[in-house]
Amino acid sequence: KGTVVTGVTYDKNVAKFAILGVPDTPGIAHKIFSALGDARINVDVIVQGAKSNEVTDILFTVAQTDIKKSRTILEKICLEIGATGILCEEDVAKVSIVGAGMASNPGVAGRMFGALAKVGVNIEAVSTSEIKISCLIKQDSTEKAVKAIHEEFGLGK
Amino acid sequence: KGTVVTGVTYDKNVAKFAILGVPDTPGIAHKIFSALGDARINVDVIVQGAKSNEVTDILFTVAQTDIKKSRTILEKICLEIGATGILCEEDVAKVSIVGAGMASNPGVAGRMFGALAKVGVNIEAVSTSEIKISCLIKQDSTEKAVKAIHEEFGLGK
Ligand SMILES: C[C@@H](O)[C@H](N)C(=O)O
Ligand SMILES: C[C@@H](O)[C@H](N)C(=O)O
Repeated sequence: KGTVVTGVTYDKNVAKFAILGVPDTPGIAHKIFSALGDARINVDVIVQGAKSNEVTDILFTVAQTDIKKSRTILEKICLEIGATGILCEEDVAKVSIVGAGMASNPGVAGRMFGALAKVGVNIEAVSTSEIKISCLIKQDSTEKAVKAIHEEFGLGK
Repeated sequence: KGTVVTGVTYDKNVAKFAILGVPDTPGIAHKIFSALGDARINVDVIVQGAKSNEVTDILFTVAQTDIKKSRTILEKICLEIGATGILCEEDVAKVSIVGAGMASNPGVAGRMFGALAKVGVNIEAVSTSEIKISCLIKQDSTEKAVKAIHEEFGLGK
């Protein structure tokens, strides 16, 4: 399997927002993220997946210290764009694997997800790039998740 | 605004699969991606976002050359996990911005999305990491999208 994955990172200072039922038309994502940007709110993971009936959900994470500020901005934007709702979960953490060779190694994601499944950790969101796979999980599962991933990829403690 | 974004990349050899209505329980993501990994199918972007009523959708991209092989594997897995359906779109492209300083610069995502909105390009999916933001768009919008993003971030042609 080699050294495809070189490290595991985690971040517990994470709050997950989901804007539900946003119209899937040009300009919507811009309205949401430029409003947060104008307020100097750092957004970390952004995930928008499949849509149904011309609406979709947009999920993203901010630091826990930015929850209140974000919520005020998002409530206003939601009215403007006609979204159906806002969810916020504070008990989440982000767990990631990093490695330069992941893009060309099929199966790395499956192994990470398998390590989490073995210890009963549910994956609440996934976001990837060529060198990093991140999962959002429940915050109290962080240590268990990191340990399971370390073991799967044979990384030192 | 500085040199936060250092480049724009695109890939037209992209097919988007969405597995709809998967149970949101540990082990499901592992089943899907280890099956694709065992078949040596390279998965690029993986996006799983908000869920509703204990089911969620998982979206991911493979090379267009892997569509047929992926579809056969996914049909079998969908039956096993009780998913409600599989969507496949071949007319998509991935457009990304990269830059080491993005994580600490609020508003970069909003600007990218704004550049796409200005030229009427709809964002079909989003996936991010600290140094990269990727959007899936319609393949025939690729040139227009890349040009609009270049202009927004003042990158040379
Ligand atoms: C949902 C949102 O991403 C929309 N499709 C847009 O382009 O802004
Ligand atoms: C949907 C899927 O990601 C599931 N939550 C899992 O942990 O495998």
